[in-house]
Amino acid sequence: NIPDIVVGRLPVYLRTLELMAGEGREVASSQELGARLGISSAQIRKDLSHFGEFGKQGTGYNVAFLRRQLEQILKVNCVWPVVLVGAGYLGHALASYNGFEHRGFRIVAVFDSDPAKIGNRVSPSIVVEPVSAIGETLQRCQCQIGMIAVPAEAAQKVADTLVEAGIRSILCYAPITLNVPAHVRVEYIDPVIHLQHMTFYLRQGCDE
Amino acid sequence: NIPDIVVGRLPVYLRTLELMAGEGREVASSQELGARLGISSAQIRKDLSHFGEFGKQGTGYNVAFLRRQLEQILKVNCVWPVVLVGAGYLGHALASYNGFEHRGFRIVAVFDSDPAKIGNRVSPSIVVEPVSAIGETLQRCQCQIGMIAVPAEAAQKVADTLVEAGIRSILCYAPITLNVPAHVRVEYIDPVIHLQHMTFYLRQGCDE
Ligand SMILES: NC(=O)c1ccc[n+]([C@@H]2O[C@H](COP(=O)([O-])OP(=O)(O)OC[C@H]3O[C@@H](n4cnc5c(N)ncnc54)[C@H](O)[C@@H]3O)[C@@H](O)[C@H]2O)c1
Ligand SMILES: NC(=O)c1ccc[n+]([C@@H]2O[C@H](COP(=O)([O-])OP(=O)(O)OC[C@H]3O[C@@H](n4cnc5c(N)ncnc54)[C@H](O)[C@@H]3O)[C@@H](O)[C@H]2O)c1
Repeated sequence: NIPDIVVGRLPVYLRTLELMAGEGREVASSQELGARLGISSAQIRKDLSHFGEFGKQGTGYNVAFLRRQLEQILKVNCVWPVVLVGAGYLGHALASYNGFEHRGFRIVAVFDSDPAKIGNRVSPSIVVEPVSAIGETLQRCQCQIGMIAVPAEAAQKVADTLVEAGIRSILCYAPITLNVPAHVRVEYIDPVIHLQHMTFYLRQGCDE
Repeated sequence: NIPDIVVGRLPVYLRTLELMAGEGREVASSQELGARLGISSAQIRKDLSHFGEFGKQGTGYNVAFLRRQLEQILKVNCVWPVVLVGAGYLGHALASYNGFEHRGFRIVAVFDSDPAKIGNRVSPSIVVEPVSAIGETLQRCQCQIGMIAVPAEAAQKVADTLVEAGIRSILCYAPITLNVPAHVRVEYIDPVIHLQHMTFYLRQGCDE
């Protein structure tokens, strides 16, 4: 049984391997991976050992091989359909975000409650639909993943609608904590977590 | 010397304590913190022990006290000025994001290279300025933190401009890895990391 904190690091390892593959690198030591990530090489080897013996002592890891292993473990050697609720500024940005496709995800539908937005095109392939269409759309695309890009005060109700329609995973951009049943996973995009990580290292202060 | 991987968890602990304080909670055991976060109580106690003896054996942590300690450690008992480059869809969403202020950050300026956007108001207090104004603005506000919300192909050049003007920390939303000098920290907002964390747990597959 893999600790969730380990699972959370695997996509970061995968992203680093994608970068190294793009640089033409064929082999990577755990030391180099660790240096790139600010994680100890021991931690990386320990994390990966949960899944198999992927590296050679003294040689390191084959980049292409380890990348394929992680893609399989994370189940992203395929394309997951994702729905998005909220077609405002952030929703527009997400609908045209091209960082999803080659890493296993595709937004297949966008929903909004504002009549002025329903029917608008937000990307070459997506027109905004009404929230009332969420249930049938999730059924049709067998979609298990939803993203929330609505104001904080609307986010819980949107989550309830998604959960009721069968969603299993939610990525929430709104600055609020969602209540969901135990079988539903929620992750948050919280820029402040990253900003506070960075201020730890800053010397000069800031205003009271 | 605190491992960076520990530093990265502190803002998450702080966010959880803020939530608990909002629920009126006065005391929190490491078990409860761990359960809320999917992190072992041992890991939490070990992480916090780097900074002091904050809890009582058998009692747990005083929520308000621990929260203040973490705010001090992360230096967010004050408001850091932040600049933003990119006033497109994402930039608009960030300029009006109200999740920053009470957690230690305020966007004080927004820059863009598009003449059609310069001069536009993106929030009650912010009008878009030209990229040429970055240097003088950073000087005036003593700002050490920048956010990048421009297309991937423009992000490296924008980072170079920010670094040259004295920025020490960059939060990058663009799907690209930045090259910066060793004294500059970069963090990425990468939704795919979170989505891949979630697909690990999904049973039903997806399309090839
Ligand atoms: N985490 C981050 O990095 C980050 C960054 C910027 C903004 N945000 C957050 O993203 C959210 C959206 O920001 P924005 O600037 O796009 O706001 P916006 O006001 O431009 O867009 C919100 C959209 O949600 C729609 N909406 C409201 N209630 C709805 C409902 N019940 N069902 C369906 N649609 C509904 C609105 O009609 C609107 O189109 C906000 O919560 C904001 O705080 C997060
Ligand atoms: N990480 C995430 O969660 C996430 C989500 C959505 C979008 N994004 C990314 O955010 C970025 C912005 O997305 P968007 O939808 O707002 O795009 P957009 O095209 O609406 O806005 C980009 C803005 O950047 C400006 N710009 C371009 N080059 C510039 C330069 N050299 N200097 C200053 N400004 C410049 C443009 O004039 C434009 O206003 C993209 O890289 C996108 O991939 C990230």
